[in-house]
Amino acid sequence: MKIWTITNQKGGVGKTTSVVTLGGILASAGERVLLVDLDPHGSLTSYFRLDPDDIDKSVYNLFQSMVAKKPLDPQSLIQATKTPGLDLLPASTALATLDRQVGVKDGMGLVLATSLKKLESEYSYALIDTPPMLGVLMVNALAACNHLVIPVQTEFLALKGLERMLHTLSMIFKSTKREIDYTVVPTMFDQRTKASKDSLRALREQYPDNTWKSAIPVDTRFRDASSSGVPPSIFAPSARGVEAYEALLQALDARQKAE
Amino acid sequence: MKIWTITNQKGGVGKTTSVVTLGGILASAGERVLLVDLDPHGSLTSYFRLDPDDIDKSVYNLFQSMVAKKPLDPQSLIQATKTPGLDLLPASTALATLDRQVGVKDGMGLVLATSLKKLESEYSYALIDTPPMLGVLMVNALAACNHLVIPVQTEFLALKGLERMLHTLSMIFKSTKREIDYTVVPTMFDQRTKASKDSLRALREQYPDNTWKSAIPVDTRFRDASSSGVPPSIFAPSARGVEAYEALLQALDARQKAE
Ligand SMILES: Nc1ncnc2c1ncn2[C@@H]1O[C@H](COP(=O)(O)OP(=O)(O)OP(=O)(O)O)[C@@H](O)[C@H]1O
Ligand SMILES: Nc1ncnc2c1ncn2[C@@H]1O[C@H](COP(=O)(O)OP(=O)(O)OP(=O)(O)O)[C@@H](O)[C@H]1O
Ligand SMILES: [Mg+2]
Ligand SMILES: [Mg+2]
Repeated sequence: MKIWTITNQKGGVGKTTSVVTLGGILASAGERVLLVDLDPHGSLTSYFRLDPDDIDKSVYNLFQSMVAKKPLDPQSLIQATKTPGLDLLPASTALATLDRQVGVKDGMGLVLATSLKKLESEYSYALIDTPPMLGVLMVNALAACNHLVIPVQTEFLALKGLERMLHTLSMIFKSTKREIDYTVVPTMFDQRTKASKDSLRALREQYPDNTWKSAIPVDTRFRDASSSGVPPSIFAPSARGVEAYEALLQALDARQKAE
Repeated sequence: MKIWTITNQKGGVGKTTSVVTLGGILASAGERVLLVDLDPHGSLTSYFRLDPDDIDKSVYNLFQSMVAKKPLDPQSLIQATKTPGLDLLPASTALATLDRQVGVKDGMGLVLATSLKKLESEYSYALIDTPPMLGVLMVNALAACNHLVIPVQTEFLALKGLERMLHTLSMIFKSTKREIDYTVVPTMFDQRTKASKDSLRALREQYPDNTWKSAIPVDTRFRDASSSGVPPSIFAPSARGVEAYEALLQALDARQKAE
């Protein structure tokens, strides 16, 4: 199973949009795809018209079962979406309390990794959406994945944020003695603005081996898609932004040979 | 002193952009303005070319001095920016560890409120930038302010997020027995997309007494400004987005009589 964590501590860079668009494309191509929402704010869960404030079965139950040392089948928490082949392990707003409750207690960083191992035969891809912050949820997402996708807005401040993020990631990986490959994905690229073009060039210069050769353009169809509740690749299959994600998917698959 | 907290748990909605633009306009009008960066990711601090990863004096020191019960003069942590009348109390990435370290220990929710009280005679406005998450930093920002500004992107998912956010805020205010007035500010309004227009109408219907009568338009000049390191109101004073923030400032001042 290919497990991709989509992450960036900067907010609003297109993490949730990347997860739902890539997931929709993969499901339409006949793959069995699991989307995992680790964001206490629950944008991915809301996208599929579920309410993270009022949900009985969510990823939060996995953490509770770990603390209570009671085994739990992760399959029992998963919901099907209206899109065939696309399932969702939803978030609950209760996830916001995890850092204060469990902090870095032993084993809390591996809750998701252990659960996804049990689902290996059910899905060919798992895409993990993360909140824009460091903490036990981010540690779980990093421990569970076998490739990291980092959407970065093509603007000056975003580049500064990326430097810090990669510095933090290398420290987390050093302490867990794993090395994970990553792809930086330039998003919301607007060729009308100098700031966008300059930052794209800077990204390619600073991270030549890890930055995707193309970019996801600014496309208003993504906002329209989110009010439809259907993945952008199904809502507007010929939109420029969706076509860019199709090209990204090919590059990610080529970069990560069979897992 | 008017103390405005700019907050939204959703990422990338224009919190930092609102703080730096409103701050620039107020400073140019001759006010004494303090910007406070409570975001561990430090976008506001990076905006002014400081490095939140490598900073000795930041808002983090205020929390440390509380835990160590050693008094500290907040003025000693403040830096002047190149814009006359605009000072910054910067963030440090160490803030990301606060939730795990201190959680809700007694008094940790009032660290910022107590510090800003000591600065009352120095500044006429304090604008507080917050991270896109719930936790001890958000609690501090809510306890310190006398008005709340909530930027909300004009798109479907953002409206869902706002409902949850206001629900959470009312619970926090109930437990602290204070009632704070708030203004919802529609941002990144794009009159070309139906999703944007529909969400703006929905916002006005759902929160008629708290939604600002106008909206901040999509404006690419904000990205250009952030690569200049100078507030948008000084970098591009006649940009549409900046003029909208000038109108917002008048509305906020009118809504909150002298404090
Ligand atoms: N390429 C794009 N062009 C235009 N708009 C986009 C694009 N990608 C995402 N968006 C829009 O930008 C906003 C932010 O995207 P999204 O919510 O996916 O970001 P995020 O990184 O998941 O945010 P958060 O940090 O809150 O989790 C949404 O309104 C989305 O529709
Ligand atoms: N009205 C606008 N029109 C176009 N772009 C905007 C506008 N306001 C903000 N932006 C851009 O959108 C991006 C996100 O803005 P900003 O960083 O201020 O959001 P934020 O809510 O502070 O994000 P975070 O959740 O990470 O703290 C930045 O690239 C900024 O330049
Ligand atoms: Mg998201
Ligand atoms: Mg910000």
